[in-house]
Amino acid sequence: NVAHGLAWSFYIGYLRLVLPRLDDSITAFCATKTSSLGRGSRKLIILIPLNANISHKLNEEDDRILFCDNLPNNEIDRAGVRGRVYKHSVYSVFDEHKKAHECVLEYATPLLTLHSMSQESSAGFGEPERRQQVLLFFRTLQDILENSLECRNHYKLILLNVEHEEDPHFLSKAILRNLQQQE
Amino acid sequence: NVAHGLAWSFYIGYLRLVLPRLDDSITAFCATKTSSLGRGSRKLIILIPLNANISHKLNEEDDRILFCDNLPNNEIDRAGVRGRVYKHSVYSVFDEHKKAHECVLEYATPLLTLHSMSQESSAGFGEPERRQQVLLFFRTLQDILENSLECRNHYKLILLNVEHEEDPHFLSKAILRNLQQQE
Ligand SMILES: Nc1nc(=O)c2ncn([C@@H]3O[C@@H]4COP(=O)(O)O[C@H]5[C@@H](O)[C@H](n6cnc7c(N)ncnc76)O[C@@H]5COP(=O)(O)O[C@@H]3[C@@H]4O)c2[nH]1
Repeated sequence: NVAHGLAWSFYIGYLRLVLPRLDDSITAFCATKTSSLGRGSRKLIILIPLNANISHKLNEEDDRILFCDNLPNNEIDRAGVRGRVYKHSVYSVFDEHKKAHECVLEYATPLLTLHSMSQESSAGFGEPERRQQVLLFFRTLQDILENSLECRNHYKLILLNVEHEEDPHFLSKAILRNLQQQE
Repeated sequence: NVAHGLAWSFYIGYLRLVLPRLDDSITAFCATKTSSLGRGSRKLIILIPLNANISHKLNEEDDRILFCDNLPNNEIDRAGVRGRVYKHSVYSVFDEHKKAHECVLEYATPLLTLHSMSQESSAGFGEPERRQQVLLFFRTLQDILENSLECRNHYKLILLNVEHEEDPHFLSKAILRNLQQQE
């Protein structure tokens, strides 16, 4: 059950380190930039597409998503790497009325591993199992985070059903719908 | 089988990205520093302690290991994070004759996940299984890397049996023994 281990790894090796520092990073960012981020969502928005198809540049997925800037770097000594850098990217997401909503946005990186493993025959599972593994990843991560005091209120998981998606603005709409839900 | 997925994640999300660039990073590093690294081992040395007990600062493990500097940063767009930073640390490892050997050194970070999971009851495995999982991680990683053309010759895995270790210079000696083996 690869997805179970990847969800734990994502929490232990990343979210547990960065989510408690996120609020301070956003405050520091807003102090030096004209940004609406501070008044908007101060959570890390984590995108989880069911097909595990992850792009490296969000603005290429949907032209209503524009890259703004990066939050300040966090440097942490990890396993012998001195000052390993942890950072997040801030995006402007436009609605149908051309109003911009700034937010901290990224895909759940471990899905790249699920996707690549499903294409390597020696890795042990194929495309049919991949969707199941993504769901298991999502549910395991949800459970872990709900029970984590240090992470609570600092994240939002968005499960994306991207099958047969004709709408070129599917992603920005899904993000905005989720952003509004939490207000 | 958590270790299987973590070995694949380590390869897909890290080694496959950084090992092909390592030689160039070392060349750039030696161009600007007086370093013996270029003449020595140009491989990433990855430490895998059987007890998954990983320190974040190698110089605190053994006083014959000193931090030198970091290789230049590699910035890669990954899953929505713009310019995510990948870097490695260079250490001087001294032998009994006080001669320094420079090398690029780090622990296998996924072992931190194995260690933490074995301490969280909800994660599904405990301390007795942990050693088995480390061995599975090592063997899986070894298989994947041996079959990877892009990674070949750019790494060295060192499995460390740290049980009942009285020698304060166990780690530096293990590293030097392995460095000499490959020459
Ligand atoms: N978005 C994002 N930004 C980050 O900075 C980051 N750092 C880790 N992660 C994800 O969290 C989880 C735990 O990370 P860990 O360090 O234990 O394993 C990592 C680690 O062993 C190694 N690795 C990745 N990036 C680096 C790096 N920069 N330096 C050293 N090792 C690295 O390869 C594994 C897989 O990495 P990713 O597949 O990118 O996803 C990781 C993983 O799912 C990140 N995710």
